[in-house]
This record gives sequence, structure tokens and C-alpha cells, in this order.
Amino acid sequence: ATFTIMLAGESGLGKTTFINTLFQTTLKQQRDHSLRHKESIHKTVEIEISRAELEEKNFKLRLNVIDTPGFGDNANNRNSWQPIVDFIDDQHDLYMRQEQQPLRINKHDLRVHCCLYFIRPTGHSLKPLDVEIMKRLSTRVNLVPVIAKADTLSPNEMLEFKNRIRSIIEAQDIRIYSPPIELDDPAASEHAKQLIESMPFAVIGSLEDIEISPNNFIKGRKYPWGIAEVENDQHCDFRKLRSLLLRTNMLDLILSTEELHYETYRSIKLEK
Amino acid sequence: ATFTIMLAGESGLGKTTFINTLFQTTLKQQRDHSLRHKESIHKTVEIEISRAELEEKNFKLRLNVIDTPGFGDNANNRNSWQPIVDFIDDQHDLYMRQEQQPLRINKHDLRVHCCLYFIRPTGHSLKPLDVEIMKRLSTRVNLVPVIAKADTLSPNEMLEFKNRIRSIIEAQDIRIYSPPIELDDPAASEHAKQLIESMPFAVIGSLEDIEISPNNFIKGRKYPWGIAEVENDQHCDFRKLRSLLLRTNMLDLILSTEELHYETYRSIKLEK
Ligand SMILES: Nc1nc2c(ncn2[C@@H]2O[C@H](COP(=O)(O)OP(=O)(O)O)[C@@H](O)[C@H]2O)c(=O)[nH]1
Ligand SMILES: Nc1nc2c(ncn2[C@@H]2O[C@H](COP(=O)(O)OP(=O)(O)O)[C@@H](O)[C@H]2O)c(=O)[nH]1
Repeated sequence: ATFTIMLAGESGLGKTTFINTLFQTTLKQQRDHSLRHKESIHKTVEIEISRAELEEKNFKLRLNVIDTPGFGDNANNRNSWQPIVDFIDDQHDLYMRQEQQPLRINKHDLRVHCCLYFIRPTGHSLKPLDVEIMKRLSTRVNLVPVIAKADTLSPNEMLEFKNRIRSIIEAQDIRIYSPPIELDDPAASEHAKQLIESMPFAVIGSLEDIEISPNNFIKGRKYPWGIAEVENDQHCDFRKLRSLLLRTNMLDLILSTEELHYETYRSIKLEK
Repeated sequence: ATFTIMLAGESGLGKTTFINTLFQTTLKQQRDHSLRHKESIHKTVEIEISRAELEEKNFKLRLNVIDTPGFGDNANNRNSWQPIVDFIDDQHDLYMRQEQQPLRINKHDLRVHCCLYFIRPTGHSLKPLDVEIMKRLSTRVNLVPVIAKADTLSPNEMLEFKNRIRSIIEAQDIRIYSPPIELDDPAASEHAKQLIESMPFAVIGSLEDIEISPNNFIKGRKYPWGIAEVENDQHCDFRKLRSLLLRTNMLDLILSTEELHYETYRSIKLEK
């Protein structure tokens, strides 16, 4: 199985750290799957693709990570979303052409199953560019907005910031990914509701192992005034996001991409 | 006496919070001098001027704060420095014209004595726009670069970030304000050297009074993992910056502006 995640958002927001933290907290024995030394298979100025394999028990998952380094770095960032949007469309296009072949060799399907859009934790509001980009992403891919560097905001600031973002998303009619609520599965539905209530997820990323008690290590950021912990629900929503991506909703993310988003693209393309 | 500080840098970096923290930690009895509800005397799209009075013992100081709201917010930020640079030059120009009058009424001198340029604490490096703006500011005003939201970076990250910024400033030949070292005053020189070693200053701002022990209140940011303290030298350089601005170097900042920078402007202008 292949699962393709895209990380979008300006540089310096901790995207690389986040994805590596996701691996290191998931692959307890396979620490060499870090993407810190990315082998770039395909690199244009704005898109960087890396691969890793997650092997848990008998389940082998190929994980593709699409990164967008340098995004938003320039003085002039108008249309900076173009390469990202083109990449997403191109993968659907590629798949469509392969599907149309008499002999179908279905290799290297890089259709993006989930796009994490990282938001700068200013404490103010979404930037106009954020809104514009999220609008364009939301119509083509499962969009999950993420508040970066959650340790920058105090609990009250975080609550206000999340509320402000949610109201803008609603006002602007931006469709973000929502875990489906299965009415015949109360436990799963309860979990889905908790995930929905926490959105946008606020994450802390760290590759540092900090010893908080003898032989007890956790991932976190060590400040003179305390340790911000990655896997502590009182500190951030890392575990909720990880659960959505790699456990409870991975299949739905894959299927909705290959059915809903792909079919949307195909019908638009074939109508022309 | 009038002291004019300019706060430059993109929105969301805590500039307003910082200047209010500066007041509230300086004016222990005059808490209503907060600039939170700024009375804007002169407001264009990019420049906002506010006034306050600091009264300590027999010393009355009129403080002008020039803020740059909305700076860097647009998708296209090329030439976003223009209004700021124009403002600085305009004040020298205004003063020059007043000086040339037969009847000299020296009112409303808004020449900027110190420009604090706030840097986003990405942990990466200075943005190209930061370098460009600082270059243009450095030739016209006493420039003091400041790392915003210092509580975003761990001690090691902060050290690396400061070193990286310092080497770029050096490589790009950007002249930043340096407290003069008085050879006949060892104590003052020692203090000046400590200030220089800490540059660029990393600041935390907060208007929250947090009770850390019965009846003992401090300014800080309260996180679930601890309290980042504004006036704690182990946490940030707030006290050093405050000392430079309002105590040890205020006179030098004023004189160097009214002598060096003004004369530079005047000679360039009159040569044309
Ligand atoms: N405060 C804070 N800093 C972080 C966090 N995650 C990463 N960083 C730091 O932010 C900087 C940029 O991280 P990086 O992963 O390279 O960001 P990218 O450019 O978005 O890939 C590095 O100095 C990281 O140590 C976080 O959760 N909180
Ligand atoms: N983490 C952190 N947040 C801060 C700090 N100072 C201010 N903030 C928060 O950053 C947000 C923007 O602050 P503001 O002063 O309005 O920024 P300005 O746009 O530059 O004037 C607010 O939510 C503040 O509470 C700080 O030192 N550290």
C-alpha cells in the first residue's frame, strides 16, 4: 500500500521536523527512516519528494512525502501556489493516462491522499495568502490545516486562534477534511468527533529525546522554563493528528482521493 | 525631552506587546500609559504614531512610538520598506526646513532615535527581505535588530540563530547600533560589552501578571509546561534591551541621531 502526504506551507514552520517526529514516534525500532537526509527522487525548485517504508507487523506501507521547501520565502509570493496545485493535478492526470492505456502498468502513483497545510502561529489571524492557497487546495485534495509550533501560543491564545481560523474557514467556504462519522460504530464516532473538535490541529515537533525520569525518554522541546512534550494532549494535538493520518482515517483518506478527488478531476478534464 | 522609537517588522511578531511591556515594567504606577488603545495622531496605511509620557522622579520624557502595522502582510512585499524609509528621511527633512526658517519654532521633532527591527524566530536564517530592509535602515537610523518571541527557540537554537544572524549582518556589511565603549569608565564599558555580546537581543513580551509566589507577581507567558519570564536573563534579553533604550544609551541614541544621522541626511540633501 502507498500513502502519500503533502506538507505545504512556508519554510521555517517545522514541517520537516514534524514528519520526522511522526516517523520516530511510529517506527520505534527503525530510527534510520528519518527524512533528515532526504534522498530527493524528484526535485524541482518548489517540490521535493521523499520516500520511506513503514513496517508494522505484517503491514508494509510505502510512505511518500511531498514537501514544498522555499514556499513563501520570496518578497513576491503571488501565485506561489501554482507549482503545488499543478503537482496535485498532474498526478491525477498521470493516473488517468495510465488508466487509458490498453496495457495498464500502474506504477508510481503519487496522487496526494492528504495535504497538511501549516499555518504560522502568529496569534492574529490567517494571512490572505493562507486563505487563497487553502481554497485552491481544498477543491482538489483532502486538506488538513495544521497550526505549526504550537508551543508558541498559550492555552487561551491557542483557543482564540483556533476559533478565529475556524470562522474564517467557514466564512470562506473552505472544505477541510473531516473524519466520517459512522453511525453504527459509537466508539469510532466518538473518536471522530473528538478529532473534529480539535481542528485545526496544533502540533509540536521534536527529534530530541529528553529523559524526564531514569530511563524514561520522551520527545519534546526543552526550555529553561519547562519541557513542551510532543505526545502530551495537554500540550498539543500531535497524537490526534497522528491517529487520523496513520490509524483511524488512512483508508478513508486513500479511498476518497482515489474515488472522489480523482473522479472530480477526470470529469472536469474529460468534459473539455 | 523627546525620545522616538520606531518598531519595524511584519505583523504578529509581538511589537505592540513588547512596547507595552516596556512601559508596564518601567512605569510601575502609571499602568494607564498602555499603548493597547493607541490614539493615532497620524495614520497612513503603513505608519502609526502613538505618544506616551514617562515620568520618573523629576524626569519627564515624551515617548513617541512609530509602528508599522500591516508591514509584510501582503502576498507581494517588494518595496514594502518604502514608507518606512520615507518616514525617517521626511523627519530629517522637516527638521532641516524648520532650521532654515528665520523664526525657528522647533515643534514636533519626530526624528527616529532608534529603530527596533523585529526578526521572525524561524530558527533558520534571515529572510532576503530582512536583509534588504535592514541595509536601507542601517544607513539612516540607529538600527537595533531584535529576535521576536524568544520563547519559540530553545537555548541551543537561539545561540545558533544569533550566530547565523550576526554572520549575515557582518557579511552584508549592515551597520547596527553599538553602545560606545568609554575607556575611562570600566564599569560602563563592561556593561556595554555585555550588551554587545547579547546582540541581536531576543525578547519575550507579556502584559500578563503571573503570581509565582504569594503576592509576588511577574510579567510572563504561562504555558502548561512552565512560565517564560520577561525579566529573567536566563529566559531572554528584555532587561538588556530595556537598559540600552531607556537607561544607559538613551542619550547616545538621541545625540547620534541629531548629530550623525541628521548631518548625513543634510549633507546628502544639500549637495544635490
Ligand atoms: N518552537 C518550535 N520550534 C520548532 C518546532 N518544530 C521545529 N521547530 C524548529 O523550527 C526550525 C525549522 O524547522 P524545520 O523542520 O526545518 O521547518 P521547515 O522549513 O518547515 O521544514 C528548526 O529550528 C526546528 O528546530 C516546534 O514544534 N516548535
Ligand atoms: N510566543 C510569544 N507570543 C507573543 C509574544 N509577544 C506577543 N505575543 C503574542 O503574539 C501575538 C501578536 O502580538 P502583537 O503584539 O499584536 O504583534 P504585532 O502585530 O507585531 O504588534 C499576540 O497573540 C501576542 O500575545 C512573545 O514574546 N512570545
